[in-house]
Amino acid sequence: MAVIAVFNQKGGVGKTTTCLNLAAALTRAKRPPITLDLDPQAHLSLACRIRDGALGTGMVAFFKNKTPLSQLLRDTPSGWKIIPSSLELSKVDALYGSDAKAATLLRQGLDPDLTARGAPILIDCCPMLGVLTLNALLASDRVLIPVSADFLSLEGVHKLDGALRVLEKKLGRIYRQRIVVTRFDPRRKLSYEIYEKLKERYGARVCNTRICENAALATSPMHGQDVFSYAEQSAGAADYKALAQELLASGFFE
Amino acid sequence: MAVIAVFNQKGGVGKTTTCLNLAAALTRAKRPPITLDLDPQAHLSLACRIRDGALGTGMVAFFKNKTPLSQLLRDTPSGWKIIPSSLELSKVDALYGSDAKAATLLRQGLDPDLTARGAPILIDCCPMLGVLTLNALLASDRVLIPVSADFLSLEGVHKLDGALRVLEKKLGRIYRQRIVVTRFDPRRKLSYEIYEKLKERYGARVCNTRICENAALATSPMHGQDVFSYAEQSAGAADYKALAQELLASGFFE
Ligand SMILES: Nc1ncnc2c1ncn2[C@@H]1O[C@H](COP(=O)(O)OP(=O)(O)OP(=O)(O)O)[C@@H](O)[C@H]1O
Ligand SMILES: Nc1ncnc2c1ncn2[C@@H]1O[C@H](COP(=O)(O)OP(=O)(O)OP(=O)(O)O)[C@@H](O)[C@H]1O
Ligand SMILES: [Mg+2]
Ligand SMILES: [Mg+2]
Repeated sequence: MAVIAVFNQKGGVGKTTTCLNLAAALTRAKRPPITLDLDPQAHLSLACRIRDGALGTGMVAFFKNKTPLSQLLRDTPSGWKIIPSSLELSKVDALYGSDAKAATLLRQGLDPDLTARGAPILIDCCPMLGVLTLNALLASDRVLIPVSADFLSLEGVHKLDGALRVLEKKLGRIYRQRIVVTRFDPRRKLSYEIYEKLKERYGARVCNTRICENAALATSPMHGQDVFSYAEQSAGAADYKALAQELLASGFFE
Repeated sequence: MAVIAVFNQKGGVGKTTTCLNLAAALTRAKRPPITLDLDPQAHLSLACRIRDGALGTGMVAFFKNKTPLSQLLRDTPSGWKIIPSSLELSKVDALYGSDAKAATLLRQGLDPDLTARGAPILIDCCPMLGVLTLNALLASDRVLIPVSADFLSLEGVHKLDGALRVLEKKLGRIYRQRIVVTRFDPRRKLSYEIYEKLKERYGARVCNTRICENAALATSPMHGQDVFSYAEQSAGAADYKALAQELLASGFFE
């Protein structure tokens, strides 16, 4: 069973948009995932119509009160399960500071009850390699890296690649990584340059599917929907369906 | 002399793009600022052609070795001064954890040598309210909040507004805040909805100038340039010039 951290420390590259719509695409392909929202901004939770729940529910209950993860699962309107986040989660960084053991809490907490379901687990991360994201990376064996088609985002991949290599040495294992280009604008030369540079540097790690810039992807979260329920005929829906198919076919979720 | 934190914990909303191009616009208006890069991603430094400097220079030298800020200033190609960042800066969060005193280091470090120059100080922040950003906020009396014209970014302002109120109560002083809409796309209904909602909620705090989606703004950092040196006739250059004029006229930099 695959545990996938969706991470890039560059902000606003489409981590949440990718988690939301990949989860919806997988559900439509009869492989509904479990999503964990590990970003205190709780944007994935919001897009699933879960506003800051009653205090003490969601991921913060796991970190603070050691509530088993399987007891924190909630349904989303589109049929997959989520453990939501809340602003309180930002206190976890302060709570544990640089305590190395704190970074393994999630890995230890993946109880058999959660993993026995056979569903892929997608973790939406915040744009910072702190205690929360470290928990996601130590609990995962794969990393999906959204990169928006602009220069600063490309720069960020370079640093992320370096950070993952350091982690791999420490853990004595290798991450399967996939890079997916987001906000690709076919009218802009820059988009093609960024995609080519990524292919040059990272080769087969780069998904063939590119997610194009599409208004429906920016709008659907406002209605508490994924792009398939909001605008099934949109280019955004077609792109995320193609991404799910490409990753399923390559065994990324096995 | 104004100290301005450019912050929004939502990632990818145009904090760095705004710092870079506002600094260039102010320089052209004969009010060259000093910029402090407080983001370990060091994207503002990169856009000014400063790659990770020799270890121990830049902001990390201030936090680690207490080197006076005025000794760390460097020239940028467009004529204003910067104290650059580096990846090492990300260790500051771990170094100081939740030590409340650590958050006041920058405020205490603003030596007369730096402030006597009369130049406005712009601080580019990372997308996380940790020790580094807390340093920026405690050293500032104004906050410039870029908000990209999309729903998740709008949501973030709500939470940021709450966090600033808490900080204001603790400090016993009020921040002058300005919100600037970025990546405004005149072809998208969503852009107008976001701008209207911001005006409804935050009134006069919202700048009249909107920064439109413009390829030159995404491309100029790739060439180590601000938008004025890269494409002076572009809509991006015109928008940031208008923003600088609006903020200068309202005394935001006094
Ligand atoms: N393909 C796309 N087309 C149009 N808009 C997009 C696309 N992908 C993302 N966006 C928009 O860009 C914004 C940033 O995306 P998103 O919030 O998913 O990024 P993120 O990496 O999760 O950000 P953060 O670093 O804050 O967690 C979103 O508000 C979304 O509206
Ligand atoms: N008005 C604009 N038009 C087109 N592209 C833009 C505009 N503003 C920002 N961008 C692009 O969006 C990306 C994100 O902007 P930027 O990096 O400045 O945001 P940020 O808030 O500093 O991100 P982070 O949270 O990672 O620090 C940039 O790579 C830039 O290319
Ligand atoms: Mg996100
Ligand atoms: Mg930035």
